[in-house]
Amino acid sequence: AARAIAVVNQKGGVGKTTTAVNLAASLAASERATLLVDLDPQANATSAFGILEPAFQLYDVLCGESALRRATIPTELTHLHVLPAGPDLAGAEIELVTVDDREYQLRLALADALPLYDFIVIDCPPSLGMLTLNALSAANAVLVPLQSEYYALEGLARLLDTIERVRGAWNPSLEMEGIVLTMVDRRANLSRQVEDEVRGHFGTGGAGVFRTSIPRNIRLSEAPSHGKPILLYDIRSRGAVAYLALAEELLAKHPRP
Amino acid sequence: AARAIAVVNQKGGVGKTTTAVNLAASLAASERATLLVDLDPQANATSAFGILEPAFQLYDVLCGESALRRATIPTELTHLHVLPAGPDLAGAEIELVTVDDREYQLRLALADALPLYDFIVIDCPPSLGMLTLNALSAANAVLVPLQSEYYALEGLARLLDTIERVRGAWNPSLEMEGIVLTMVDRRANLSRQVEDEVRGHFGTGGAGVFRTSIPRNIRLSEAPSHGKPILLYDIRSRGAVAYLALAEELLAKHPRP
Ligand SMILES: Nc1ncnc2c1ncn2[C@@H]1O[C@H](COP(=O)(O)OP(=O)(O)OP(=O)(O)O)[C@@H](O)[C@H]1O
Ligand SMILES: Nc1ncnc2c1ncn2[C@@H]1O[C@H](COP(=O)(O)OP(=O)(O)OP(=O)(O)O)[C@@H](O)[C@H]1O
Ligand SMILES: [Mg+2]
Ligand SMILES: [Mg+2]
Repeated sequence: AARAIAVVNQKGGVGKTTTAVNLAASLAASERATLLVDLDPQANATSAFGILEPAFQLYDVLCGESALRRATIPTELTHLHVLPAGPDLAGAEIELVTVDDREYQLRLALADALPLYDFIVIDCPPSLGMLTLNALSAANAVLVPLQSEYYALEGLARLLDTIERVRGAWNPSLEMEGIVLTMVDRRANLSRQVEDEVRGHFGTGGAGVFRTSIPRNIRLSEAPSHGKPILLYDIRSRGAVAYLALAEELLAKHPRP
Repeated sequence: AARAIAVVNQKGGVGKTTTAVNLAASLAASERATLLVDLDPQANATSAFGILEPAFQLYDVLCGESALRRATIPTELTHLHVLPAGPDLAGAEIELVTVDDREYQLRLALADALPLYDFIVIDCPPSLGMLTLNALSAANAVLVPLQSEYYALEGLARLLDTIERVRGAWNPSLEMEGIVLTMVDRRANLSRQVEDEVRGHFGTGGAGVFRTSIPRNIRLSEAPSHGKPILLYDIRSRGAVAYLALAEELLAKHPRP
C-alpha cells in the first residue's frame, strides 16, 4: 500500500508547494506510482501542472460526490497523477468544523488510492486548521520544508507540537519523514546560521534534516508559469538536480518491498 | 479618528508581516500615533519587536476579557504601540465560526483605539478565513503586499473577489489602499514581467500599485531576529529607505486634517 507523506508548515511561502510538486515528479521519474494531492484552496499544486478548471476536484471526493479514480488527472509523467484542488475547497475549512469525525474525512477519501500508488504526496495550506489536521491524520509521515529565515524557524516548535498532538489524538503511527531546508543561500549569514542551528538540533538523516537541501534557484519559480515541474522545465538546473537527489534520499530510506 | 489598514494576502510568505511592521514603524517615525495589531496566530509581528510572552493579547480583547489599553504594549518608537498575538488566537479561527456577528468581533474590539491613534495597521494570517474576514470588516482600507512571482500573481484575483464580497456584505466603505510590490529583484525576468503586468492592469498611484516598491534586501530578514524594525536595525539599508518612502507616499494620500 502507498506511503502517504503530508508536506506541512503553517509558515507561509517556505516552499511547500514547490517541494510537493517536484518531489512527486521526481518520485514518478524514478518509476514509483505517485499521486499528488492538492489540499490547499490556493490550488497552486494544481496550476503547477497547467490544470485550469478540473471537472472534478478533491472537494467532490471529500464529500462523497465523486469517486477518487474519476477525480485524478494524469500528467506528462507516466507514473504521476494529480488530485486537483478547486474553489470549493475554501469552504471545507469552515464546513469541516461541524462534521462528525471531522479529522478523518481525508483519510476516508484517500482509502481507494492506497492500493493504486507507491507514494501519495499531500500539499497543505499555510495554516494548522481543519485541512492540515486532516492531512496529518491521513498521512504515514510528515515532511517539513523549512526556509532558512528567522520567522520560519520560530514557527517550527508550534508545528512539532501540533504533530505530537495529532499523533496522540488521531494518528498514532504518524512518523517524521524529515525536515528539508529550502531556498538555501550559503552566501547569506542568516541562512548558514539557521542551517547550523537546525542540523545541530535535529541531526542529519533518519527523522532529522535531509542531507539534501534545496538551493534558491530562479528556475524553480519560473517552472509553474509554464505548467511543468522543474525536471520537465529545466532538467539541468540546480533546482531539478536538488529535487532528484531529495527523491533518491527518500527512496533509500524506504527500499521497495 | 484612526485610519485602519488591513495588510492582506492569502498567499503565504509575500511580505505581509515585514510590510505591516516596517510601515507601522515608518509612520511612527513620521510622528503619526500608530497601533500595530497582530492578527496572525504565528505572532511574527509580535516577535518582530522582541515581545515574547505578553501578559495580555489580542484574543483577550476579542473575547472581552481585557480592555484594549491594557493589552497594548509600547515600543522603542514613541508613537508606536503593538497589540500582540498569542497562542490562544489559533483557536479563534474555529471558535469565531459559531459566534453571533462573527465578522464584526475585531471591529468591536478596536473601537476604543480609534480616538487614540492616527493609523491602525493590521497584520493578517495567510488565509481568507474568519480572522482575515474580521480584519477586512474592521478596516477602512486594504493594503496588498504582492511578491513578484507566479503563484502570488495567481492568487490576486481571488483576493480581490473576497474584498468585493466583504464590501458588499459587511463593510461598504472598505477602500483599496493599494498594492505594494515586495522582494523585487529587477535582475530577474520573472520579477520584471510580473511588475509590468500588475502596473499595466492596476495603474500606478491612487488605489492601484504604489510607486514605491520594496527590493529584496537581506537586512529586512535579519532585523526580526534582533527584535527591531528595519529603521532601528539598519536605517541606511535599502529596505529601510524603501519602507520610509512607502510611508511618505501613504501620508501624501491622506494629509493631516
Ligand atoms: N528553492 C527555490 N528557489 C527559488 N524560488 C523558490 C524556491 N522554492 C520556492 N520558490 C518560490 O518561492 C515562492 C514560495 O514558494 P511556495 O509557493 O512553494 O511556498 P509555499 O510554502 O507552498 O507557500 P504557501 O504558504 O502560500 O502555500 C514561490 O513563488 C516559489 O516559486
Ligand atoms: N524585501 C524583502 N527582502 C528580503 N527578505 C524579505 C523581504 N520581505 C520579507 N522578507 C523575508 O521573507 C520571509 C517572508 O516574509 P513575511 O514573513 O513578512 O511574509 P508574510 O506574508 O507575512 O508570511 P506569512 O504568509 O507566513 O504570514 C521572511 O523571512 C522575511 O524576513
Ligand atoms: Mg503552497
Ligand atoms: Mg506574516
